[in-house]
Amino acid sequence: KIPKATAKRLPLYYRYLTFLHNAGKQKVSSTELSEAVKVDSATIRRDFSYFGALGKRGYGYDVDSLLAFFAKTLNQDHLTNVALIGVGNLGHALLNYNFRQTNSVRISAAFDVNPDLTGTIQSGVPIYPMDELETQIKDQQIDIVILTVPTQAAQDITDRLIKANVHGILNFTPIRISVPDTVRVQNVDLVNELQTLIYFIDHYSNQ
Amino acid sequence: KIPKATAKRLPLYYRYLTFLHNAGKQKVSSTELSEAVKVDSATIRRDFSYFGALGKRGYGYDVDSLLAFFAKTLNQDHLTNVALIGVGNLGHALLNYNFRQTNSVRISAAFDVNPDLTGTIQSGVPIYPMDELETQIKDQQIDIVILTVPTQAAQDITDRLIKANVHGILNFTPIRISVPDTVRVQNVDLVNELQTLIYFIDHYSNQ
Ligand SMILES: NC(=O)c1ccc[n+]([C@@H]2O[C@H](COP(=O)([O-])OP(=O)(O)OC[C@H]3O[C@@H](n4cnc5c(N)ncnc54)[C@H](O)[C@@H]3O)[C@@H](O)[C@H]2O)c1
Ligand SMILES: NC(=O)c1ccc[n+]([C@@H]2O[C@H](COP(=O)([O-])OP(=O)(O)OC[C@H]3O[C@@H](n4cnc5c(N)ncnc54)[C@H](O)[C@@H]3O)[C@@H](O)[C@H]2O)c1
Repeated sequence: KIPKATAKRLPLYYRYLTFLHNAGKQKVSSTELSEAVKVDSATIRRDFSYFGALGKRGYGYDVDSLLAFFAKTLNQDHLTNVALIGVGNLGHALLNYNFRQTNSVRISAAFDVNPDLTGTIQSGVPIYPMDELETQIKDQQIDIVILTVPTQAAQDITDRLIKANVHGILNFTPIRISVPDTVRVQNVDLVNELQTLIYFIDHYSNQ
Repeated sequence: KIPKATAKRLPLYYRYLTFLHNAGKQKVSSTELSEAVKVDSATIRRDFSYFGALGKRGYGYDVDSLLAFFAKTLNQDHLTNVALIGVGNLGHALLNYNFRQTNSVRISAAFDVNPDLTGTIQSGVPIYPMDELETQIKDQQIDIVILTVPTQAAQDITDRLIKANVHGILNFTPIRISVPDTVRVQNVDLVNELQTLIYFIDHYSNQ
C-alpha cells in the first residue's frame, strides 16, 4: 500500500513526463524532475521505490518507460466518466473546463434543482434534474461525483450517492461529509487553503 | 514551529467552533469535535498540544475560550485583502463567491488582459489591466494573490509578484511555479485531486 502523499504526487509526475515525452526528451535526471515538480529528489526516489527499481542511480530515468508505467498505474488509457452535482458558480466553471488537459477524465453528466438549468446542455454536458440521479449514475456506470452544491444540501445528496454505489466524492463544500469506509472523499476547501496561507505568512514569513 | 498538516486543520477547527458558538454550545468533547471535522481525536489532541493545554482530559473543551484562541491564531479579527489574477472561468466563480462565509478574507482587486473585462466591476470587485498590478498591490498593501491564469502566463506573472513583494500565492494552474524561500505557494490542483481519487478507487476500493 502506498502512502496517500505519494499517490497525490503521481499525477504530477505523469503530467511532467508527458510534457518531456512530447518535447522529445529521452532521459531525465532526478534533479531535473525535482526542479520541475517542486518535490525534493529524495522524496521522488522514495516514491518511485514503492514501485520497484524505476531508474538506475547516476544514470537518470528513461522518460518513455516511466511514462508507460505511470500511464498504467493511473489508468490513463481508460476514460473515467464523472458526474457533477450543483451547476452554480463553481460547478459552471468546472463544466466549462471539463478537465480538458487530461484525456482520462471527463464530466459526462451534471445535476441541479434549478429548472432554468435542467434539460439544457452546457459545454457539451447534459444537466439532469435530481430525480434522475440514480438512473444516470447506474446507466453511465459513474463511480465518482464532484459535489458543488450549497452546504446544507451536501449530506443528503451524499447519502443518496452511497446508496447508488458511488465510490468517490470530490467535495468542494466546506463541511466534512460522513461516508462509510468503502467510499473515498477528497476535500477541496478553498477557504481553508487561503486561511492556511495567511497563517504561514503571519507566522513564518521572515524565515 | 507547527507542522503544515496541523496548520491546514486550524481553519477547520475554527469553522466548526464558530458553528457551535452560534448554536449556543458551551462545551465540546474531543469525540464530538472529531466526528464533525473527520479528524481522529488523537490527532486533535496532538494538534492542540502545540498550543499548550487547551482543555482538560475527560472534561472536554470550552467552546468560547478555544474559539477566542483560534480567532487570534488565525488572525480572524483582521481583514486580509487578496488580489486575483485571471478573471476567466475559475476566476469569475471565485469573484462571485468572494469567500462570503468567512469575514476575514476578501478579494479586493482583480486583474486581467481582456479589454472587455478591465475597467469593469464584478461582484463589487474592480478589474484592473495588468499594467496596474504593481501600483494596486502597493497601494492596497496586498500580500496574497490568487492565480487563475493560463499555464503559460503563470511563471512570468509570479516573477512580477515576487518583485512586488507579495508573500503568498494560491496557485490554480497545473504547473509548479518557482519562488524564493520568502514566498509561500499553496497549489490547488483540481486535475490532481480527481486523478488521485481515481487511483485510490482503482487500487483500494474493496478494502
Ligand atoms: N464559488 C467558489 O468559488 C467557492 C469557493 C469555496 C467554496 N465553495 C463551495 O462550493 C459550493 C458551491 O458554491 P457556488 O459558489 O457554486 O454556489 P452557487 O449557489 O452558485 O451554486 C450552487 C448550485 O447548486 C444547486 N443546488 C442547490 N441545492 C441543490 C440540491 N439539493 N441538489 C442539487 N443541486 C442543488 C443550485 O441550483 C446552484 O446551481 C458551496 O458549498 C460553496 O460553499 C465555492
Ligand atoms: N476552470 C476550472 O475548472 C479549472 C480546473 C482546473 C484547473 N484550472 C486552471 O486554472 C487556470 C484558469 O482556468 P480557467 O478555466 O479559468 O481559464 P480561462 O481561459 O477561462 O481564464 C483565464 C483568464 O486569464 C486571463 N489571462 C490570460 N493571460 C493573462 C495574463 N498574461 N495576465 C493576466 N490575465 C491573463 C484571460 O483573459 C482569462 O480571463 C488555468 O491555468 C487552468 O489550467 C481551471
